[in-house]
Amino acid sequence: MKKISVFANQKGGVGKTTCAVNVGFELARRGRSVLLIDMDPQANMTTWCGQDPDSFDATIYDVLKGTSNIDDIKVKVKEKVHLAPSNILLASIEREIFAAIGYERRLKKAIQEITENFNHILIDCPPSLGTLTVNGLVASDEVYIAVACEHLSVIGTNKLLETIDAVRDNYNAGLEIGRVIPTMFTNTVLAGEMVKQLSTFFGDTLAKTKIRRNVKIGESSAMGQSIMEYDLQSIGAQDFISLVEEII
Amino acid sequence: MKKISVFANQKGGVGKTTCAVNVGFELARRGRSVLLIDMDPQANMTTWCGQDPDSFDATIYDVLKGTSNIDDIKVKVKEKVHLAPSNILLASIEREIFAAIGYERRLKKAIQEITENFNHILIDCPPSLGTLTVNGLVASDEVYIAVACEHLSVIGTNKLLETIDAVRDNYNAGLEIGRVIPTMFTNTVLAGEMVKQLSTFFGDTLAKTKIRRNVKIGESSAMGQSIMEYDLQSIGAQDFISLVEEII
Ligand SMILES: Nc1ncnc2c1ncn2[C@@H]1O[C@H](COP(=O)(O)OP(=O)(O)OP(=O)(O)O)[C@@H](O)[C@H]1O
Ligand SMILES: Nc1ncnc2c1ncn2[C@@H]1O[C@H](COP(=O)(O)OP(=O)(O)OP(=O)(O)O)[C@@H](O)[C@H]1O
Ligand SMILES: [Mg+2]
Ligand SMILES: [Mg+2]
Repeated sequence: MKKISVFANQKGGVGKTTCAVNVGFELARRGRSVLLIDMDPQANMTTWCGQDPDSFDATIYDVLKGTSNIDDIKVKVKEKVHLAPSNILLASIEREIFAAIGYERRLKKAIQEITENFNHILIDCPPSLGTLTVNGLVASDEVYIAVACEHLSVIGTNKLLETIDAVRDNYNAGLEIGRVIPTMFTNTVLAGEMVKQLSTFFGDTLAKTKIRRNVKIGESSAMGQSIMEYDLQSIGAQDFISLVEEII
Repeated sequence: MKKISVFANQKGGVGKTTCAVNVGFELARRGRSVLLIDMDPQANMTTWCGQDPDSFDATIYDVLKGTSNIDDIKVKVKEKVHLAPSNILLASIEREIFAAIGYERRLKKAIQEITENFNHILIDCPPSLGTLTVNGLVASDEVYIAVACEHLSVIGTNKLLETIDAVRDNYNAGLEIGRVIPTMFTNTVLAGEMVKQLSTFFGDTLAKTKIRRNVKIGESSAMGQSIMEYDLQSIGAQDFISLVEEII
């Protein structure tokens, strides 16, 4: 696994935040130091870490505007896990910075200025291909694409690949696809068919581990815990442990 | 049910498109004339209607830019159902029009110019609170809020209400909340708890009908059909029929 990873997909509700948080917490459980960066105005990653998005004086919004830096905004949320939080103010950043030269590299520059040496930096993106996701892709070494094993999710992946190609050609030649992660897998004909399509399209880039649909995963987010912390015996925990072992 | 309805929620994957398409198709099955407007660059509504988003010379993008109108771009997709399609070009509209005076009323004006008299116009929004969703809210008589019976979805509803209030105060005083629709309902403690929270928060605005999680709903989108057309005996079909009976 590389140092800076971004979790992206413009399709909504496919498990981007769920993957970023659970992979991050599991890496920390294994002794690695982790920085989570929430680039989504919905601030689901921030909430999942037990933080109130409206309680911060400065968030990643201020970092992208250039009035703060990640060292100043980061909070420790767990042993070996820090968070660069976000809140709804981030929703207006697209209009505020996109006309500026180099707007797409603001996150990359902000990460370069971090003084602490984290083993892993995981970036969560909103469900769009706009400025925030582009900043995430430009700043990263690899991208993880969560794709729900459902029709509407699978058909949207080619637009994401086009955006990744454009970012690679213009701003970040080294950007690789870490894995395509099949999520919300169920033992149905449809899900099986979707995995087949993903496998044909992505080959070895498709993770061998499928994240199965598991109600405990939804429960764990309500408790602000990873699925491993919430219920280590659950299929959700088994799936994320096997995913992390596959990508480490 | 009012004439112009928008399906909005910045949380991704909660069933906005699923509700808009199934309500639209069911209204048409009952003899009403329906126009579906796809305001999402992902164009899931367009795909669900059996259309290839990349096959159109002009889409809702061109209408919002002012170089086309809905009469010219609409296509008939089924008996009594027309579609104003979208495609990925729509993703750049935010940057292209937001500086213009009155950018938020472009869809409203475009709908006023439609010559055909539809009984219902249903608008699908992307998972964000940006220009496209604002245009949808400004253009509508009522908003339907699909909320998945999951923690991350339920906590995001207050930000959407703030946006609805702001639109009501500035651009569309008559905008009402048609219903909050609980989706992806399962017989679990978590889902039951989420419905209780929604009921406390929304009272009678919460639909009595819950859309239960049903794999056939995902299958129906892959077939380009409503759940009623795909499998009238399924729980998905029963739920959408009872939802339409509740809101008509
Ligand atoms: N494997 C799973 N089993 C059951 N529920 C899941 C699973 N993965 C995610 N969820 C639930 O599905 C919902 C969507 O997941 P999540 O919010 O992580 O997706 P997302 O892609 O980050 O969404 P958004 O596009 O809004 O950012 C959440 O309520 C989450 O708890
Ligand atoms: N009641 C349900 N039971 C099972 N699957 C469902 C149900 N409702 C929606 N789905 C599936 O869940 C996924 C998300 O639904 P949908 O795409 O309608 O949500 P959305 O809010 O429009 O997403 P986006 O935020 O990306 O626009 C789709 O694959 C859809 O087929
Ligand atoms: Mg998310
Ligand atoms: Mg949708």
